[in-house]
Amino acid sequence: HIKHIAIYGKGGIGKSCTASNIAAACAEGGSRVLVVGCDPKSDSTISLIGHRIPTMMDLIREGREIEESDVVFTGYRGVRCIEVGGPEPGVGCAGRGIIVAIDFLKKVSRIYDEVDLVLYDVPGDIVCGGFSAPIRKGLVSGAYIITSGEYMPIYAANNICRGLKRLGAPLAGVICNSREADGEREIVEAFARSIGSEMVAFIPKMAVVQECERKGTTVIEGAPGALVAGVYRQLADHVMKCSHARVPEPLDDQALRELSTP
Amino acid sequence: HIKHIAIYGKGGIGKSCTASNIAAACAEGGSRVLVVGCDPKSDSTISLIGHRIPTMMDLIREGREIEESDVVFTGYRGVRCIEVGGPEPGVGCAGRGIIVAIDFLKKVSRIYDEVDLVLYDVPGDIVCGGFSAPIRKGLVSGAYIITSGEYMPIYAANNICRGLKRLGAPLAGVICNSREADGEREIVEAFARSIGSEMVAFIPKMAVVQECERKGTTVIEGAPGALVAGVYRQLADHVMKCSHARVPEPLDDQALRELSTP
Ligand SMILES: Nc1ncnc2c1ncn2[C@@H]1O[C@H](COP(=O)(O)OP(=O)(O)O)[C@@H](O)[C@H]1O
Ligand SMILES: Nc1ncnc2c1ncn2[C@@H]1O[C@H](COP(=O)(O)OP(=O)(O)O)[C@@H](O)[C@H]1O
Ligand code: SF4
Ligand SMILES: [Mg+2]
Ligand SMILES: [Mg+2]
Repeated sequence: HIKHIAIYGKGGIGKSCTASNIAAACAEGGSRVLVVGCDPKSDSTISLIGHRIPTMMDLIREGREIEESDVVFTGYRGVRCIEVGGPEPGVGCAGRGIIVAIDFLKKVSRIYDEVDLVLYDVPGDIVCGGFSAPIRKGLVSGAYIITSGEYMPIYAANNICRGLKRLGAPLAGVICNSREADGEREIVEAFARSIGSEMVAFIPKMAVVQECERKGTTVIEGAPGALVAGVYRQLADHVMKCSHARVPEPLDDQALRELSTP
Repeated sequence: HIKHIAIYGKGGIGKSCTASNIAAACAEGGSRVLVVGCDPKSDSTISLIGHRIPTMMDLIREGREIEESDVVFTGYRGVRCIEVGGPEPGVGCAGRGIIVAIDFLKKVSRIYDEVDLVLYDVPGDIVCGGFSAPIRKGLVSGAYIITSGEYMPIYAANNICRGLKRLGAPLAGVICNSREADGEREIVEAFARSIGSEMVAFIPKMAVVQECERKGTTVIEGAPGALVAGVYRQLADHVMKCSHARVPEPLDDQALRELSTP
């Protein structure tokens, strides 16, 4: 039975970095993994492949007939990667692209039959019908939200919970990717509890993460002995087990402001 | 002749704060101003009114027949304010709301005939057909982009330029809202020049800004003698003159990375 997991969070909070390290750790553990980058930035899979790959939407805009081998690439430990790409700036719908990509993967390619885990890396700045596409397609068995203790990422996290609740989609956990703000761990733990979930990982902010990114590798591959690699492996275990997923109960604006001011 | 100016930038970069201070300064200068908040966060006009106002999309979702007095509120020095509101999380399109609001303002209300300046406060995290609505409606005579020297806001700024170029919309200038990063002023100046524009303001990061925000006022109203109030007034002058607007020439990913690494 294949697991479809969506990873949401505000732009720049660490979704791609975390998703690719989870993917690498799960692959080391023997799982067959596919990462679907749904962020218009199309940089979800660089540290798994070593460089940027062509995006599906770019190929479609060129008018080409696409085959699986044009868009699905294999990276570290056999992790399969696809980048949806973004809308044509100013005109298209980012969500449309995600829907087109998922339909392609289901109809044209056999990849969904060949993997154990699919990770969708999705921006959470705007919680519209577009970015909830993986969920609306009924595919996603659980979502994780990445945040830090700062107000903007927590605001985005709460808004994502509104979307999950509206769609009846279960939240598997909240991940704190540390920005070393005061009282961050307590804020994120309190936020996770108050929406009926839990903080499942606290990822320390470490220079080795950006060093590996610059080298074009995940931490799992580039610095397997690092402390943060161990945190990513624990997270990978949680994803593969992914129990306790529950539909969250978002906070109102007032409660959110009170919670996120230390 | 009425001026329509859009202010774009990544979430949390300072759009609402800057837009409301520009509005307050323009109103002090005798201009009649309307602020249209197009960010689903719906917090564009809090410091002009003193509290949050009902959003248009919320009223429409309640099924009410709306009149101008239900959605347009008057704040500091007579600045008129409207909050579009966001999509229903997970299902709607943020852009649809903006289109509905602009159509309402043009058809039902006479407000467009009663002001000299309209400021649209629009998120720039996702440059899709939705958020470019004020531009696609052919209304906007010029856009400003707010950024800092950090990579993510610059990346968003460059992506906004792609959208402006695609729609043939002129960029009036780049605003640096300081995050006190190393070499920020030089990075933003270089970025603005390389896209064929200029940095029109460098807004210092000052605690008085957040103090006024907590009191529910702009800096123009709450701390008129502060240094940063003078910067906002200069910016207001630039907006009312808004002369050198030109369609920008966005950078490719490679050039962007080189430019934003000090
Ligand atoms: N735990 C961490 N420690 C240090 N840097 C991190 C950590 N997590 C992410 N980063 C850095 O933060 C930046 C943004 O991360 P990224 O995964 O690209 O965010 P997103 O995908 O949410 O936009 C990257 O440069 C990444 O290296
Ligand atoms: N020049 C500045 N100095 C200090 N704080 C600032 C400045 N500009 C904005 N801020 C603060 O940054 C936060 C985000 O600003 P906001 O205008 O809400 O961003 P956006 O509308 O782009 O999401 C606010 O708390 C605001 O007070
Ligand atoms: S659904 Fe979302 S991504 Fe698509 S156009 Fe609307 S706001 Fe943009
Ligand atoms: Mg990313
Ligand atoms: Mg805002």
